Formats: sequence, C-alpha cells, structure tokens
Amino acid sequence: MKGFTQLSVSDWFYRNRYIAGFSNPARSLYQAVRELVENSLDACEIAGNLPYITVDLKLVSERKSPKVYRLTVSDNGTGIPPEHVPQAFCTVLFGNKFELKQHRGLFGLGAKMAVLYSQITTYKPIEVTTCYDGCIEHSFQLQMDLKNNKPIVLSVTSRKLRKPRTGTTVTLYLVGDYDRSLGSRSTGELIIEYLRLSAIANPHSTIVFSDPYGMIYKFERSVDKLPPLPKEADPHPHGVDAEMLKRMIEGSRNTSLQAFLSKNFDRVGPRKALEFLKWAGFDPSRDVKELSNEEIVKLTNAFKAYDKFLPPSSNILSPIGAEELKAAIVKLFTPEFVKTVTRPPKSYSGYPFQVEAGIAYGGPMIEKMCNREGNFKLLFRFANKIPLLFDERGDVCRKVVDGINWRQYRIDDATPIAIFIHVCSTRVPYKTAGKEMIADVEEIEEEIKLALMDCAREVRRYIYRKLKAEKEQERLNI
Amino acid sequence: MKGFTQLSVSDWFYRNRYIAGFSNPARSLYQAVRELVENSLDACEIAGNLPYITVDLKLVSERKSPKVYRLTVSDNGTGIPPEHVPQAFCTVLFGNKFELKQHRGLFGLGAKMAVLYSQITTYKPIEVTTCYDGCIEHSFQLQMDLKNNKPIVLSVTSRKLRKPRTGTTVTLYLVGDYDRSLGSRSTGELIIEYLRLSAIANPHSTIVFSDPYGMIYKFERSVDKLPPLPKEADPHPHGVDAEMLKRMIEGSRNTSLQAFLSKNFDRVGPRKALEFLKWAGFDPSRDVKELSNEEIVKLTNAFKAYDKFLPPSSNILSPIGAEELKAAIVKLFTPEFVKTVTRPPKSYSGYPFQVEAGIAYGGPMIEKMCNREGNFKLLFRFANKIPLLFDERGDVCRKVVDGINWRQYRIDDATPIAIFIHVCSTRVPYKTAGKEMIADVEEIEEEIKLALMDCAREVRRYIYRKLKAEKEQERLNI
Ligand SMILES: Nc1ncnc2c1ncn2[C@@H]1O[C@H](COP(=O)(O)OP(=O)(O)OP(=O)(O)O)[C@@H](O)[C@H]1O
Ligand SMILES: Nc1ncnc2c1ncn2[C@@H]1O[C@H](COP(=O)(O)OP(=O)(O)OP(=O)(O)O)[C@@H](O)[C@H]1O
Ligand SMILES: [Mg+2]
Ligand SMILES: [Mg+2]
Repeated sequence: MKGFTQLSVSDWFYRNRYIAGFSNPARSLYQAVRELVENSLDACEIAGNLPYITVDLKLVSERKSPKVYRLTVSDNGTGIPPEHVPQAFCTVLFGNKFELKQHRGLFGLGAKMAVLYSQITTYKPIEVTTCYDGCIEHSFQLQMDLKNNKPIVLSVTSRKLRKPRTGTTVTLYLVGDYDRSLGSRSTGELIIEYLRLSAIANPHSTIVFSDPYGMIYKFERSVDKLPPLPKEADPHPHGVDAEMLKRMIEGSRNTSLQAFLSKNFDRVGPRKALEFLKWAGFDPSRDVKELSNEEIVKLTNAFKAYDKFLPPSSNILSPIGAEELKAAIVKLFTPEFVKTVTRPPKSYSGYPFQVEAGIAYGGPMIEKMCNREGNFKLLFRFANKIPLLFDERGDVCRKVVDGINWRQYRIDDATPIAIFIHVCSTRVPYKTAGKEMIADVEEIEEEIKLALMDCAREVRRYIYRKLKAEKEQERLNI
Repeated sequence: MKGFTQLSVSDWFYRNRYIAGFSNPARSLYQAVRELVENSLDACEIAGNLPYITVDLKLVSERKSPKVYRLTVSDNGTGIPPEHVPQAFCTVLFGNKFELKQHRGLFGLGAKMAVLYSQITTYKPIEVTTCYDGCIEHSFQLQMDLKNNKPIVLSVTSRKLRKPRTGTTVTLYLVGDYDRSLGSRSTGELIIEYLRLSAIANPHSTIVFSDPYGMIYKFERSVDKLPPLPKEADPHPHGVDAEMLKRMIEGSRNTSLQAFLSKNFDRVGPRKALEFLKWAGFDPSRDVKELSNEEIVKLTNAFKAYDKFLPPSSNILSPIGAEELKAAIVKLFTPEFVKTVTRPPKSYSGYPFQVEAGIAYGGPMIEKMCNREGNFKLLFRFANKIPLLFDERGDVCRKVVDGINWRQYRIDDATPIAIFIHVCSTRVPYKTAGKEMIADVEEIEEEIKLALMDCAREVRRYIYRKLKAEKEQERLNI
C-alpha cells in the first residue's frame, strides 16, 4: 500500500490482527474459541437463561500440516435478529454491547476477528444458525468483504421450529494447532483450562467441550439460578469529556441546565444539580443547547473538579460472589484451606468496578500444579467473568501479587498457594483489543491489593493454627 | 449507545483511547509528544534531511487545574501535500506508512489520537503549517468530526516562502500534567528521557526541547550524516495468507503462475518460482487469475511449508549500528565499560528483523540511576529507533533479561548495569496500538537472548580483568 491511503477498519484489523490476539495458529485457535464462548455467555445472560453452551472442535484436514479445524459453538442465548446477523459476524465494530453495562464483550470486534482469521486461513464460509423470535430459525452462509468491511451473504435459509426456543450456533473452519505448546502447556490444555475457569466464574452455566480426539469434557453447573444480572448505568459526571457532553447536549431537547444534569447523569438529581451548578458558576435555568464550546469545556472541567458527587451506582455490577467463588474453588482445586472476599464497589474515572479475590492454600492438586509450573504463587485472573490466561506479566494483577510482602503472612517461596482475582466493571480497562491484560489503574490496583491482604490474613491465621497443632502433636509424640 | 450499532473507527478509538496510550492526563501528554516527534523523525528520514526537530511545551491555563498546555512540534521533514493535510490529522487510519518498510509509524493513528485527545479536553482547533513543494507554505486550522471520521477545515491560508525549505509545524492544546509522577518519575522527566534516548537511537538528529518552565534542553546531533536509510520490501512467501494472495492476484494482470511469483515476492526469481511450483504440484504456466479459492488456499499453505525459499532481504533494514550505539551510550552514560553488538538480520513470519544490544557497566551515572530505581538491571528498549518507556513488564525484552542467568557473567544483583535492546523490522510486532510492548515472537526472543549473551561475555571478561588487577594491586600494597 504505497502513498496516502485510508484503510477500512476491517483492513486495519486484518493487517494488525495480532493486536487482537490472532498472532499464530495455536494462539488464534484459542482466541477463536474464547470469542465465541464469551458471546454465548453474554447472550444467555441477556436472555435470562441458565447457559447451556456446547463447543465442538474437530480436525478436518487430512495432511499433517496445516491443521484445519472445524469449530462449532452453540448456545441457548437470545439469538440474533436475522436482519443483523450478516453485520454481527462480518462488519467490524458492529454490535450491541457499546452501552455502559457489565458485558464480556465491549469492542464489537471479537466474532469478526474469528471469522476474519477463518477466512484468511481457509477461505471457507462461516455458518450461523440462529433463532431470535422463538419460532423461525435462520441459517446464513457468510464471508467478509475485508476491503470494505461488508458482509457477503452467500445463502440464507429458514425453517419453522417445532419447539419454541432461542439461541445461536456458529460454525467456522480455521487453521490452528491444538497440540502445540504455548508456554508450559498445549493449546488444547489451555482451551480446557479456559472452559474450566469459565465454569468457576459462571457457576450457573453448563459448558460441554468435545475435543479433536473425541474426548468429552462436561463442566456442569453447580448453581441452579442466575446471579443478579448486570444493569445499564447512566454516565457519571467524573467520566465525562467535552466531546461526550457535546453529543449528549446535541441529543437532548431544549431544556434547562439543571434539568439536563438531573435527567442524564448517574445519581445526580435536581438538588445535586443545582448545588453543583452554583458551585461551578453556571446559571441553572440556562438553556443547555446555548452553551458555547468554551462553556462545555468549562462545565466538563467543573465536573471533574467537584468532589461532592455521589459515587457511581454499584448495584448495576454482577460479581461472582464470595461464597460462590469459594464453592467453585473448593470443587475444582480441593485445597486445604481457602478464603474468598468480595470488596465493596468503587469507581475509577466515573466507572464503577468491584474486586473479588481468593487465596487457596495447599492440598495435593495445588501442590502438583505449583511444582509443575515451578511457581508457587499461581495466579488466576478474571475480568467481567472472563478467565485471562495470557500475558500475565503485563497485567496489573501480577504487579500487585509481586509487590506484596507475602512472608508477613507466613507465605514464603515454597508455600503452595493459588491466587484468584476478579475485576468486574461497566468498563474494564484492558490494555489490548485481545482482552488479556488489565491496565494499571490506581484505584483498581489499590482494591486488588486490599482484597489480597484480606485473604492473606486468613491464610496466615490458618497456617499459624496448623503449625501450632503440628508442634502440639510432636510434643505429645515425644 | 443501545441496540445494534456500527461505530465509526474514530468513535471507536475515541471511546477506547486508553488502548492507544491516552489513558490519563499525564500519560496522554507524554503520548502526544511522542506521536508528533515520531512523525517528524519519519518525515526527515523520508526527506533524506538531517533531522532538526523542536518541541515546545507551555502551560497556558491560569487556574491550578486542569493544566492546559500548548504543544508545538516543528521539523524539517518532507512536509505534507496540502490536499492530504486535513485527513492526515483528522481521519483515523489515514497515512502513508502502510507499506512494508521500516518506519516508526505503521498504524495511521498516532497524529489523530493526539488531535482527538486535544479536542476532547479543550475543544481548541489544531494548527498545522507545512510546506511540501518547497515554495508555498499552507496553514490549516482543523477539528475532527469524531462521529464520521472526517476533518473539519476551519481555515486555510497560504504564503510564499522567501527561502525554499520543506517541513511541518503542528500546534495543539491539551490537558496534561507535566509534574505528576508516573511510576518513579514525573511526566516531564519521562518526556526528557524519551527525547534523550531518541538522540541515542538517532545520533544524526538534533532535538531541542523547551519545557513549561522555560528550560531549554538541546540534544545535538553527534553524527553529521544520515544512516543508510530503510527501503521498501516485497512480501515474502512466508508472510502471505489467502486474503493477501487473493488481492495480489486481483491486482495483477493475466500472467502465468511462474511469472506472477517471480515478479511479486522477495528474493523469488523465475527459477526459484519454477522449483517451488513443481514441488507444490502446480502447473507453472497456469493463468494466475484462474485459480479458485481452494487453490489459493493450497498455494498459501505450500508457501508456508516450503523451506527452500531464501530468507527475506535484510539490506532494507536500518539498524543504529554497533559503533554508533556505543558512542551514544558512552556520551550519555559515561560508563566504566560498554559492549555493543548488532546481530545479523533474521526473519519471523516472512518479516525481516534485526536485533542490536548493548550492556554498559559501572561508572557514577549508572550507579546513581541503579540506586535511585532500586533496580540493578536498568533496561532501555527501542523498536524501530523509538524509545519504549512504559509497560516494561509486558515486553519480551524484560522477559529475556529476567530469564538470563547473569551470575555466570559475574553480574550479580548489586552489579550496576544498563542494558540496551533495539529491535528493527519492516513490521515490529507491538502488543498494543500505543506501541509500548514488543510481543513474545520466538525468533525475536531468541535473537535478543543471543545479543545479550554476546555483550555479557565481554562484560564478564572486563570484570574478571578488573578484579584480577585489583587483587594484584592489593598484593603489592600489603
Ligand atoms: N452467540 C451469540 N448470541 C447472540 N448474539 C451474538 C452472539 N454472537 C454474537 N452476537 C452479536 O454479535 C455482536 C458482535 O459480536 P462481537 O463478538 O464481534 O462483538 P462484541 O461481543 O459486542 O464485543 P467484543 O469484540 O468485545 O467481543 C454482539 O454484540 C452480539 O450482538
Ligand atoms: N511531521 C510530519 N511530516 C510529514 N508527514 C507527516 C507528519 N506528521 C504526520 N504526517 C503524515 O500524516 C500521516 C498520519 O500520521 P499518523 O501519526 O496518524 O500515522 P502514522 O505515522 O502513519 O502511523 P502511526 O499511527 O503508527 O503513528 C503520516 O502517515 C504522514 O504521512
Ligand atoms: Mg464478542
Ligand atoms: Mg505517526
């Protein structure tokens, strides 16, 4: 591409796909599974259904290389309105999760990256079968026009369902490498680990994985009801910049400044709006649509400087829950001792977030994993209930774990512990479009530290009592 | 944004600007300086001019908060053709560095992110003054239509230059925080460090920085001629996927497969093309435009599997040079000893790359820096001659440094050393759009390790001789 050009966004993400996690065939296979499963979990949550998700991965190539797989992911979620299916899978930056709400998805990119990668490695069309209204099921064969960011609909068929249900099934073919090692484990092991940890973060969901060797892994739900579901939030004054405010004003009717503020911002009512406007030096009865650009900037700066706004609504978040997290850790890791905690909600730059953590100590399984990894502080990270398995070194969670003085909690370099950290928010500050690292936001870093210290204190108490009991036993035996 | 929507790419990067390094006012100020300076260095290189770049940063706000700065960056580069100026600064994914060549820029995004951040924090238009033809200078006042990814041209003026010259000056206003600490140093110190390290990587360039307190920092060029400049490369067969091949075929005339391969691929001539096509089972005289999608995929897979292609051309890269790097390190860090090395070029996935490294040992300056950082392995990273100052933990360079057994080189935890690593390539695999971390590409990781070991061996020899001389001295003194 010589000379001055404008790239389409699909072309840009095609050329820079490694930024979204599609770097090599092994990693891309993992990422494709992840993007589809996360879409299914989001869809089931939005539908209010207990998730039942199947993942089928089969080797379809005959030659030794490249390995071509057929990946099929199926769910009982909302389904997708047929008029939106082609764009949902073939138009980059198209989606319905751009709102201020705790979803797994947020970029409008994931499904398209999986489709893009499938296309450039096999040029086989993808197939999407979905039912949104409960009675008519539509099946699409699609390809991406990567130059123009448009779908190419190769075929559409529809049929009446005998039994009413909603949901989506996506099938795509892609080059991958299930057996190749990525770090200390194979891609297959990482995919299974991802699904297993998804079951920890989503104890109400059942995920069935059928691998290329015909093995079936069934992660059964351990809880039979949905957690309290996330809700949409209004923007908070601390999360506003001049562009955002300008657009909110353009989208509103002619109305007084006071009314505008009290209708559009999280936990800002008429009285708080009046209080703030007087402090900021604005006439509350002024027509909001008459503000000049300079005044909009002045108002935005005043928002940020005013410290008497109530913190953002936090009942809109959906944590895993300390008891649920503990039960899942016990079931999966059979530790000798585990302590979990859910911190109270906080906020950064106007976005509410909540940190949950757990430390599991000892037990044969954790000891074995520590020995195999050569690392006695195993770290399991989650963001909006998504397990993050890559790029641990660049994640704020690892930074906090490395910065804690563990010896003061009787945890030295040979004490086998597994650390679990979950950050949920209306906007998780990922470092990359591949969603593998949480950025070093001060408020989040601080909360992770406090959560780990809460857990570590309990672990210390347990270890102390255990040592005491052991000494007592020795004393009695002598 | 509720319901199904398609975001424009400018809207997407506005909402996700932290992914491009614009996370908080302090970091954003740094990133804005960086993006403009890197554009200037690219432009001077393309023009074949010894770079003379001025950076002026002034605090213009009167109130204590927020701090509004005026940033002006000026260069003697190519200038920008006036018909392209509005889009170059206001249309995301517009640029002229999408080719396969070693530039600092590659995303078509940097300038727009700086302008976007300026706009959402101050809503002041940016000003770009540029001369491309050497005689008429154009001045633009611009804003971004962020919803539609279009420039808004507020004014254009032009004047005849009395003396012929080319170059560009960009002025923008933005909220920042020059004094706030980011990690262990202030934003201002990091900006100065960035410019100082740029002078190491670009010894032929002069950069003058005038800070908000009126201090002038002049980084004078230490070399009076340009390094051998990078050239454009043809795609290499190992760097091809089915989409890319399909487009190359669509863009070519009707021609035989053999002619198509020998004209379009790096170091593939008619004989190598014939050899490969026979091996891959293709008729060399077949019309390339008649290939079906399946055959294109088969050809792409054959490209990747064939191991008799010559490695990619490497004379197209432009390393700093071992001698130049050493001279710059000596000048800036006055170490007791320094060893630098430029490794031979290699390639990953068809992209040529080259690693250079240096280890500087001892001397008062390095000792002082090690003590202040509390870290005795200072790491200075560069990619395509850009200093990388953030997100060290997530960078492959840090991973390699942590993985080396330094004690076998007589370098223990209290030995003060500074490590320099430079990776240049036609495509540096950055993890993020903010260009702060190099990804863990195996071939690159291996080369960094070998380069550091080359340098470490020399440092060990020096330390050994030093200790021996000290013992000898003690012996004589007794
Ligand atoms: N299994 C599914 N069930 C229902 N809707 C789906 C499903 N898969 C995709 N979608 C729809 O397609 C849209 C695009 O999905 P995509 O993964 O590309 O983006 P996203 O999930 O919104 O964000 P992200 O890029 O962060 O994953 C979604 O917003 C959703 O509306
Ligand atoms: N100082 C300058 N001199 C000459 N051309 C410039 C200058 N600044 C910007 N440009 C032009 O504007 C284009 C857009 O710049 P921008 O920084 O947005 O993208 P880029 O440099 O191509 O890639 P990246 O996003 O990686 O920086 C450049 O490709 C270049 O053609
Ligand atoms: Mg998604
Ligand atoms: Mg640039």
